[in-house]
Amino acid sequence: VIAVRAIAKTYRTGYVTVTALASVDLDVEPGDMVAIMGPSGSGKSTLMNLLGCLDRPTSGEYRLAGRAVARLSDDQLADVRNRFIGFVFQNYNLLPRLSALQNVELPLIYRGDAAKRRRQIALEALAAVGLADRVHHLPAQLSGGQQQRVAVARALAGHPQVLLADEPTGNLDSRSGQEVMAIIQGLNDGGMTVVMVTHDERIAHHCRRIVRLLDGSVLENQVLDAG
Amino acid sequence: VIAVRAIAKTYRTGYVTVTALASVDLDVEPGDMVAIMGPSGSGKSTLMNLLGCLDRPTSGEYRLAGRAVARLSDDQLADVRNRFIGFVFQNYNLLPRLSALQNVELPLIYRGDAAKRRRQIALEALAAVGLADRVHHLPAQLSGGQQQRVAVARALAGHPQVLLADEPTGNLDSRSGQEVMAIIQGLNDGGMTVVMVTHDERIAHHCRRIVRLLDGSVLENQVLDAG
Ligand SMILES: Nc1ncnc2c1ncn2[C@@H]1O[C@H](COP(=O)(O)OP(=O)(O)OP(=O)(O)O)[C@@H](O)[C@H]1O
Ligand SMILES: Nc1ncnc2c1ncn2[C@@H]1O[C@H](COP(=O)(O)OP(=O)(O)OP(=O)(O)O)[C@@H](O)[C@H]1O
Ligand SMILES: [Mg+2]
Ligand SMILES: [Mg+2]
Repeated sequence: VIAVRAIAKTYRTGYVTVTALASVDLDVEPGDMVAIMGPSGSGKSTLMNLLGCLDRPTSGEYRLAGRAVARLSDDQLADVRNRFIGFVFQNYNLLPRLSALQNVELPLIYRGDAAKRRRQIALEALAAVGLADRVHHLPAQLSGGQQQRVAVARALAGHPQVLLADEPTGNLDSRSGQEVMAIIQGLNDGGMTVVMVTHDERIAHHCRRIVRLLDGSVLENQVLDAG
Repeated sequence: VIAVRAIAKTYRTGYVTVTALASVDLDVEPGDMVAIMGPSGSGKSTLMNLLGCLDRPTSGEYRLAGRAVARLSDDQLADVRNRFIGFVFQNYNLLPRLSALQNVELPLIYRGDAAKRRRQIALEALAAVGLADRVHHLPAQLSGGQQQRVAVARALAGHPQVLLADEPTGNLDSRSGQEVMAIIQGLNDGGMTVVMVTHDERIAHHCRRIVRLLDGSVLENQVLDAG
């Protein structure tokens, strides 16, 4: 479902030029579960933003569900993103003036669900991550880990075909982190493809494969033995 | 240096009322190194904000270096905070329009260092956390873990007497996390008092004591055996 060839990304702004990704190849089959690891600054979030069609590569090819993303217009790109991909941002990216419930409902509007159905789906997603008693709180009225769980609920509520999660458990205690992984694992068992950045080896071992980045290149692409 | 008695905090806004801290007692001696742990939403950041004089408790007493904080005016509170405490926020709280270097220099202005000395101190702090080649980047031009390390450099550059760090390594790979802990450990050996929130048991075991919160109360206050 994801096929990346020689993808590169160089940031150029003012007098700052950084080659965040030098050249990355990556194949992800439908239903696969891949962990992306690597030191701080090695290009993980940059790669995730390219996979999530939130940014365009400087060079290289990216095919999502067989379609060449580079040839899509901005509108088509947004359409692919909304219909196809659930994204958990490293900094959550919750809208500060919307409640937890409204933040989770927002992507569902795009999918055309009726208001009542949207509310029910969003309430179930928030209950699944343990926030049933915080649904009307604004992000500023939530703890760091609660905000992170709202971001996870928002990405999963619409049952996307592909989940791209950038550090989905970094601010969670181990029990809350395992609860989130159990939800992701369950959806992966149902066929959802998962690509996840993590610094935590225990979280990575929920996945079937670990891709390690170093200085913008793939250092290792290792299948984990089952069990 | 920190003496907290029966401190409580209830948030009341609109129709939301949450008792984040029910009643917490805490004593921290000068030069001590304490880890605060507990599930997501258990009140750790709320406690750190009270210890850092960024918020006032609903009830209870807090004495910092022997002075009753409740009786200080807002100006005196800001003065104590700037002269005494280095704070690492869970969401970094970097100023988006300042470079990494300018963010680290900002608290030093308050301390009256000359411009040349400030620049030198800030450059050393950023080099110590491995960001010598990112000093002119804006926060948006830095990775998540790089932003976190700028926040650590900013809190430590002025060699505060007390470091309050809310999850200082959550977004760092284990090597960068150990590098940050080595810096904090070194300053603690030199007499800096450290109170740190963490979800990571390995990071917590750099400390001498672990205080575990649950639902806004202290569940456990456990001294770790040396070595
Ligand atoms: N401004 C606020 N208004 C209302 N409730 C709040 C506010 N800030 C925090 N809370 C609530 O207070 C409780 C404690 O929050 P706090 O941020 O201290 O938790 P925490 O232990 O730091 O959690 P985490 O590990 O997820 O960061 C949470 O349940 C949260 O929803
Ligand atoms: N907008 C930008 N402009 C310039 N450089 C950038 C920009 N965004 C990121 N970078 C740089 O690109 C490199 C890769 O950043 P990226 O966010 O992908 O790293 P990461 O692997 O996600 O790190 P972390 O684990 O700390 O989140 C970093 O060195 C960073 O400084
Ligand atoms: Mg990142
Ligand atoms: Mg917190």
